[in-house]
Amino acid sequence: KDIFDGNTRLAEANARHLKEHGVRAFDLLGAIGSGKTALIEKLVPILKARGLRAGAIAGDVYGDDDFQRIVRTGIPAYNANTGKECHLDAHLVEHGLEHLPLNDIDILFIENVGNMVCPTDFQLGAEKRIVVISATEGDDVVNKHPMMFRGGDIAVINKVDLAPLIGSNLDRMEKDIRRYNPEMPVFRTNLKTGDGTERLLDAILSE
Amino acid sequence: KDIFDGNTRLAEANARHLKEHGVRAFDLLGAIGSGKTALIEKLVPILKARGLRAGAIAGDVYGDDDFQRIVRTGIPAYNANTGKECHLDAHLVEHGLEHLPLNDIDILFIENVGNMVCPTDFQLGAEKRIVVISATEGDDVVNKHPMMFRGGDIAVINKVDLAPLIGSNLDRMEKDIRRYNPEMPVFRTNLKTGDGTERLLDAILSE
Ligand SMILES: Nc1nc2c(ncn2[C@@H]2O[C@H](COP(=O)(O)OP(=O)(O)OP(=O)(O)O)[C@@H](O)[C@H]2O)c(=O)[nH]1
Ligand SMILES: Nc1nc2c(ncn2[C@@H]2O[C@H](COP(=O)(O)OP(=O)(O)OP(=O)(O)O)[C@@H](O)[C@H]2O)c(=O)[nH]1
Ligand SMILES: [Mg+2]
Ligand SMILES: [Mg+2]
Repeated sequence: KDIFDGNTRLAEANARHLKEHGVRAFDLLGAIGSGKTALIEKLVPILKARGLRAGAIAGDVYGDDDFQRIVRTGIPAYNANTGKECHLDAHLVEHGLEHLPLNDIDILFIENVGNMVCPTDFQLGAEKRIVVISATEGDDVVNKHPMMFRGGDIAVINKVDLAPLIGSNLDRMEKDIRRYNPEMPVFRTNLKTGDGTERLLDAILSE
Repeated sequence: KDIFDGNTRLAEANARHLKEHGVRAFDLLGAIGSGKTALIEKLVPILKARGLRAGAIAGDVYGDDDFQRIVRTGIPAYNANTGKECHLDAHLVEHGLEHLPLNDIDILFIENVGNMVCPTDFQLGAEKRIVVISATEGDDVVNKHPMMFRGGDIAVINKVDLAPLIGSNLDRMEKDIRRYNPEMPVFRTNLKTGDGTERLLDAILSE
C-alpha cells in the first residue's frame, strides 16, 4: 500500500509541475504492439497544424526503439527503461520531466510499456489515460482486462484494417468497453494510414 | 527473494507430481493475443493422431474465454484467474493439477497470461517454456523483451500471414531471438491455418 501511496504523491507532484509549465500530459497504455508509438507519430503533425507543440516520454522494458522513432518526428523526447518493473511509475516520469524542455511543449505524451495489467495501479500525473488495443489481439482482449478499461478515460481500437483477417468483431470489443466503462468514448483507427486520428485528437484535447 | 524461492520450491513439487503421473507439461507464454490458445487448439488433434492425450490449464487475468475454447476441443481443462497478479504462479498450477485427471493426460499445456515481463521470474514446474509472439506486435517485440527470450526454450513467431500488412520483418525477429538466446529454436507459424504446427510439435516433444 505504501508503494502505491508514495507513487500517488509523486504523480500529484508531476501533475502540479506540468500545470506550472502549461503542459497537458496524456498517458498512452495498452497491449504490446497495439499502436501507441504509431499514435504519437500520427498526432505530431496534426498537433503542429493546430499550432500545438508535442513532446514525449517513451517507456519500454529495454532499449530505445520507440524513443528513436519519436525523435525522428522532430519533437523533444525522453527514454525511460522499466526493466523488471512491468509499468512506468511516477518517479521515472518525474525524471523525464526534469530532462524535457517543458517551456517548449504544449502536449506531452507518456507512452507506457505494453502491458494490460501492471500500469493500472500506477498513476503518472497525466490528465487522461488513453488505452490502445488492436483488432489483432483478438476480440476477447477487452473482456479479459476489466481493470485496464475501468481505469482509463479514452479507448482506441486500432488496426481495424486487419480485423477481418484475424476474425475480430469490432462491435463486440466496443460493447465490452461500454460494459466496463459506460462513460469511456471509443475510437476506431488505422494508425498505418491515420484514419480516425483527427476525431480522436479532438477527444483527447477536449476539456 | 522469499517469494521467488517459495514459488521455485512449489514449481519443483509440481514437476515431481507431473512426473509421477507420466505427464509432460509445457508452459506457453507470450504477448497478448499472440496465438497461445490457437496453438493449443491446433495441437490437440495432431497429438490425438500421434496417440497422445492432451490437457490444459488456461491462465487469464479474468474470465474463462480461453478455458471455453479449450473445452470445445474435448480435452480436460482447468481455468485459473490471476487478477492483479500479472502471471501464473506455481501455486495456481498446483491447484490445477489437483483438479485435472492426470492419469488421462500425456501432454499438459499451461497457458500463461499474455504478458512479456512478469511470467519470466515465476517457474511453474513445466518441462519447457514456449514463447509465442506474433508479427502483428511489430518486429521490435523481440529486441524489447530480452528476459522473456533468455528464459525460454522454444520460440514461435506466429501470424506470419499478416507480416506484410504490419510491415514486420520476420528475419529481424528471428535474428534478435538468436542474439538473445542462440540455443533457442525458432518456428514460424500461421495458427489460423495450422502451417508450421507439425514441425513445432516435433520440437516440443523432443527429449
Ligand atoms: N496494418 C496496420 N498496422 C499498424 C497499425 N497501427 C500500427 N501498425 C503497425 O503495428 C506495429 C506496432 O505498432 P507500434 O506503434 O510500434 O505499437 P506500440 O503499441 O507502440 O508497441 P509497443 O510500444 O512495443 O508496445 C508497427 O509495425 C506499426 O507500423 C494499423 O492500424 N494497421
Ligand atoms: N490471421 C491470423 N490470425 C491468427 C493467427 N493465430 C491466431 N490468430 C487469431 O488471433 C486471435 C488471437 O489468438 P489467440 O489464440 O486467442 O491468442 P492468445 O495468445 O491465446 O491470446 P491471450 O490468451 O488473450 O493472450 C484469434 O482471433 C485468432 O483466431 C494467425 O496465424 N493468423
Ligand atoms: Mg511503442
Ligand atoms: Mg489465450
